[in-house]
Amino acid sequence: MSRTIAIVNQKGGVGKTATAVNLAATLAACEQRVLLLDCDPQGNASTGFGLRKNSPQPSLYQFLIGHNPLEQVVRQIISPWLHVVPSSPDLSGAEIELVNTSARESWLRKRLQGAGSSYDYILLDCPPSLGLLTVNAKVAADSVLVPLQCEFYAMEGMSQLLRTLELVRRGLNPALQLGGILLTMFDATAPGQVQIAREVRQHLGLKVFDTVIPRHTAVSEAPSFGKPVIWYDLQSTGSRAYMQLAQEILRKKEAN
Amino acid sequence: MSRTIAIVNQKGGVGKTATAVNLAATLAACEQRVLLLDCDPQGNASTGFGLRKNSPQPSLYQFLIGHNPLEQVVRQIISPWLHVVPSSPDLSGAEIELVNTSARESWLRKRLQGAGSSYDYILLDCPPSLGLLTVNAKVAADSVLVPLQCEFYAMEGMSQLLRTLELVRRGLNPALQLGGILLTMFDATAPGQVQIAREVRQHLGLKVFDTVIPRHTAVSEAPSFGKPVIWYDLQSTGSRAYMQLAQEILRKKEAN
Ligand SMILES: Nc1ncnc2c1ncn2[C@@H]1O[C@H](COP(=O)(O)OP(=O)(O)OP(=O)(O)O)[C@@H](O)[C@H]1O
Ligand SMILES: Nc1ncnc2c1ncn2[C@@H]1O[C@H](COP(=O)(O)OP(=O)(O)OP(=O)(O)O)[C@@H](O)[C@H]1O
Ligand SMILES: [Mg+2]
Ligand SMILES: [Mg+2]
Repeated sequence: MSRTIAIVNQKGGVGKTATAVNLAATLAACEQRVLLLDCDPQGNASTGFGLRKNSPQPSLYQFLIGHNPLEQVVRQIISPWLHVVPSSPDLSGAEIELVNTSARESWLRKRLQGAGSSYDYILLDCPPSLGLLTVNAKVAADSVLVPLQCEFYAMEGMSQLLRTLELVRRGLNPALQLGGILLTMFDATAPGQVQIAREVRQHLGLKVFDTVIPRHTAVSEAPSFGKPVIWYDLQSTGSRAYMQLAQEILRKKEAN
Repeated sequence: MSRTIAIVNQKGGVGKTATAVNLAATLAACEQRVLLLDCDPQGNASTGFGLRKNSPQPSLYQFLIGHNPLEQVVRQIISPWLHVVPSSPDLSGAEIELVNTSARESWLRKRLQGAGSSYDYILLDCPPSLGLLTVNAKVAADSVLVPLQCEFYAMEGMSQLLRTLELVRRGLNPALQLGGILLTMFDATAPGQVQIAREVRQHLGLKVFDTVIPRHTAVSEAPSFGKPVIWYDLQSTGSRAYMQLAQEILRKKEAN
């Protein structure tokens, strides 16, 4: 049974792309068939896998708006278990093009129908916004994974984020679940972060992953080599944390 | 002579709001009359000054779209030199409302005409996007200040950012300058960051501020007390760095 997970948080720089890229790689390392769609016009997830943004090959825009079949836009990355549909700069035009169409929120869900038979996990990396690309990802997803930095501004946006999930659930995707909140870039020596992490677990308890991703330079340096952290420095705490996250997600899937 | 500075970078989490809030406070400490507009629907700059986001009082949306006069939407904050126009959640609707209007990029510039006589500096905090709110800020500004984290993904977006400045300059705001690139959250012990900082200075030389903002917990903890870092912990390296930035900007203004 295939699971589609949208990785969302309108707050910028909280580790959405780092989580999308590294979770895709660690799930593939567990021999899960994984498809990652880069739904962010910035295209960071694409370059995180070494894909050039300005390539002439068709990408997510052609799949979403141009109706190119999925086989034409996927790229196989290092492992046979991992496919990536890269973003491109014309994706930022997609939001404006979709605004005046009918069922503008469901384009991605419609395009992904049937893809579930070829993949165990479909991951959607989203931009830092509440716009139509992010809404399309939430409508196409079974669940959302919310990376959260334990800092004041990031915490501030949580109630707004949970409200948008409720809106999507009520209208467009009643089955959408909150898959989990992932504490990222965590610095256990900063008292403010430890305090916020405690508050998050108090309020959201079971919804918070046991796995916590520490701040570690290997995670921020790996993208400059076009690789996820497990292919850049397998022994690093960043790699171990993302491997642990993949295993926690696989255990939860079994349990359901 | 009044200067309007838009603080922009479509990459998320690079310190736009931290810079907007702390530069506003340090310029006010140098007895400059400062107006800060929170142009981000997330409203982080508003809460960074202790302003509640869901207040019934009119805010930027009413000023921009509702044509309320500036005097009705400004809040004076702790010092007589500092005024803030807070954001509100309805600002996210503004982008869609503006799309089909004429001169949709120039609304903010028109609304701010005349404000220059009451302020020495007008700062515009922008969301992590290239949408209409950010374009409005770039059209209303004399110059842009670009906070930049010395990490790979943040560097990646620089060429796109510089291209958008060129587009705004060619069409809507020929006088728009690149005021400067500010290295933020800098960790001098991380070799990757030191390398990227060296590359940025090689390529962009004079456009990079001498002042570098270090990563320091006082900067990320101050917002939870609704205060800029100089009012939270004046002795911290974060406070000293932002004071230095204010002085560097004042020296440059004198030189022009
Ligand atoms: N665990 C970590 N340790 C150290 N650095 C990290 C970690 N996770 C992410 N980073 C770095 O922090 C920065 C922000 O992360 P990232 O770009 O993944 O966030 P994002 O939420 O996708 O940002 P945006 O909102 O712009 O899409 C990046 O430079 C990234 O490499
Ligand atoms: N010099 C610094 N030292 C430590 N933490 C910092 C520093 N500057 C910013 N931060 C923290 O890093 C996080 C990201 O910064 P900030 O929210 O200002 O970025 P932004 O670019 O405005 O984000 P967005 O793209 O969401 O608008 C915040 O939690 C902020 O408090
Ligand atoms: Mg991202
Ligand atoms: Mg901000």
